[in-house]
Amino acid sequence: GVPARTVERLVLYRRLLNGLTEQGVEFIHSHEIAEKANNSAAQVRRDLMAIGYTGNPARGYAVNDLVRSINGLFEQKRDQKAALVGIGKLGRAILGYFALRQARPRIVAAFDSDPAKGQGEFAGCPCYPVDALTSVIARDGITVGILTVPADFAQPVTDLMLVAGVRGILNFAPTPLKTPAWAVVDNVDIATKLEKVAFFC
Amino acid sequence: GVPARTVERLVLYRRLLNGLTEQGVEFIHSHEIAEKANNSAAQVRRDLMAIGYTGNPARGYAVNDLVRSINGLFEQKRDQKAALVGIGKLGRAILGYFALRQARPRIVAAFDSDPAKGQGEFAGCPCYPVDALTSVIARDGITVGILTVPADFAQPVTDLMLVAGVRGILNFAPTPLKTPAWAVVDNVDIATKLEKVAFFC
Ligand SMILES: NC(=O)c1ccc[n+]([C@@H]2O[C@H](COP(=O)([O-])OP(=O)(O)OC[C@H]3O[C@@H](n4cnc5c(N)ncnc54)[C@H](O)[C@@H]3O)[C@@H](O)[C@H]2O)c1
Ligand SMILES: NC(=O)c1ccc[n+]([C@@H]2O[C@H](COP(=O)([O-])OP(=O)(O)OC[C@H]3O[C@@H](n4cnc5c(N)ncnc54)[C@H](O)[C@@H]3O)[C@@H](O)[C@H]2O)c1
Repeated sequence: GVPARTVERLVLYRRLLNGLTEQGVEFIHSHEIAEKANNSAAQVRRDLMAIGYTGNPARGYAVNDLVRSINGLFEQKRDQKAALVGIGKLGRAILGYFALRQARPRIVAAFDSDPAKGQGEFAGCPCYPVDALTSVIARDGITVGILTVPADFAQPVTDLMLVAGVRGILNFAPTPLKTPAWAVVDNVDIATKLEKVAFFC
Repeated sequence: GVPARTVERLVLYRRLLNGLTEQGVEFIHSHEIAEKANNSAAQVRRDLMAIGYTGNPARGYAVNDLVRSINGLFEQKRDQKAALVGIGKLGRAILGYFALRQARPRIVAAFDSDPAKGQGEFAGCPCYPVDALTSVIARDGITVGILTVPADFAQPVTDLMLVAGVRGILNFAPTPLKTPAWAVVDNVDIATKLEKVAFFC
């Protein structure tokens, strides 16, 4: 299949192309996409080959057609649902952000161990006590987890989610997770990224 | 110098080792660090070589000594200051999180174009109108920027920060930034990470 780094770049290209459609641009060359995406025309052409798309060298790529083609890659994943665990500072920022957008996957449930937070709804997303995690994930067919709990709880909550039916986790806790080989895990370590930027400047 | 990926891993090792000190662990082998960090013993040994550190194969690494050695790498960057621009959902989550920790770099100023947000303080961090960005960055000697503004404002705010004296930026806006070669930029694209995890699971 398509490598992870290619998928990330295709998502970026699609976002840049959507911006162009709004400006009425109909055609674009690979070097123009590359300039906006801060990479090379050759990289853009290679990425589009990964989804079997080649342009007309004279005119370039038809923006609408290219967006449709990138969307095709995500077609079979259209209705995926996500759960967020840990309705704290970061969790609330993420729920507030994604509530405004028709982003995929849709965040359909949020959980917290604090009874005051694990009830009602936040930014339109139903909130549940963490004790209900297994049954809600199974009931709603949730396959993606967003982990915004403190580091000490990251592993036990992960174990719970994977048993309940989640297959992919985006982890914001600053601790590496132990997961089975079939699980898809990506980490966002904000503190480390910040320290790294500071180190090099 | 030390490559960026190595710096990220050394920051992670230090965090894991600090956790061990709290548990009273005095020595650790490279394979034990690797197991916690989800990588290989060879990778750990290579990373520690980058800071000129070798252990005693029989006993392993002395945890306290190793932490001091990793800290030495960051020594000359001890007093760096950071500014956050865009005191919205994500900006407030970041200010709230770092206020509690003696994290480096210290976030010493926050800015917003909304007059209601660009005043007073949030989580102990002084807040200013974005018009004051250039003067505050120059006055306080701020070298790191955290960008949590909407995508449309990311580039103009970046230009402003770099002119004022910032040399490194952690960008949360979902848009690639154009910066001079000397600037250090890292991006955190939460929406793309989430879409990628969903794609593969
Ligand atoms: N806020 C940031 O900008 C930021 C920056 C870097 C890293 N992080 C990491 O992101 C995670 C969340 O950070 P935060 O600032 O939102 O913390 P927070 O303390 O504000 O929120 C954590 C939430 O998780 C809930 N929780 C705790 N244990 C739980 C459990 N077992 N099951 C379900 N919910 C549980 C708490 O009740 C709380 O609502 C942490 O791991 C933190 O290290 C956050
Ligand atoms: N909240 C999230 O979890 C999340 C997820 C993915 C991406 N992002 C990205 O992070 C950024 C911030 O997102 P958010 O959810 O906090 O948005 P937000 O709208 O809640 O906050 C943005 C803040 O920036 C301020 N602002 C706007 N223009 C400015 C300017 N020129 N100078 C200074 N301040 C300015 C606004 O007044 C507001 O306070 C956006 O680029 C967004 O796409 C956020």
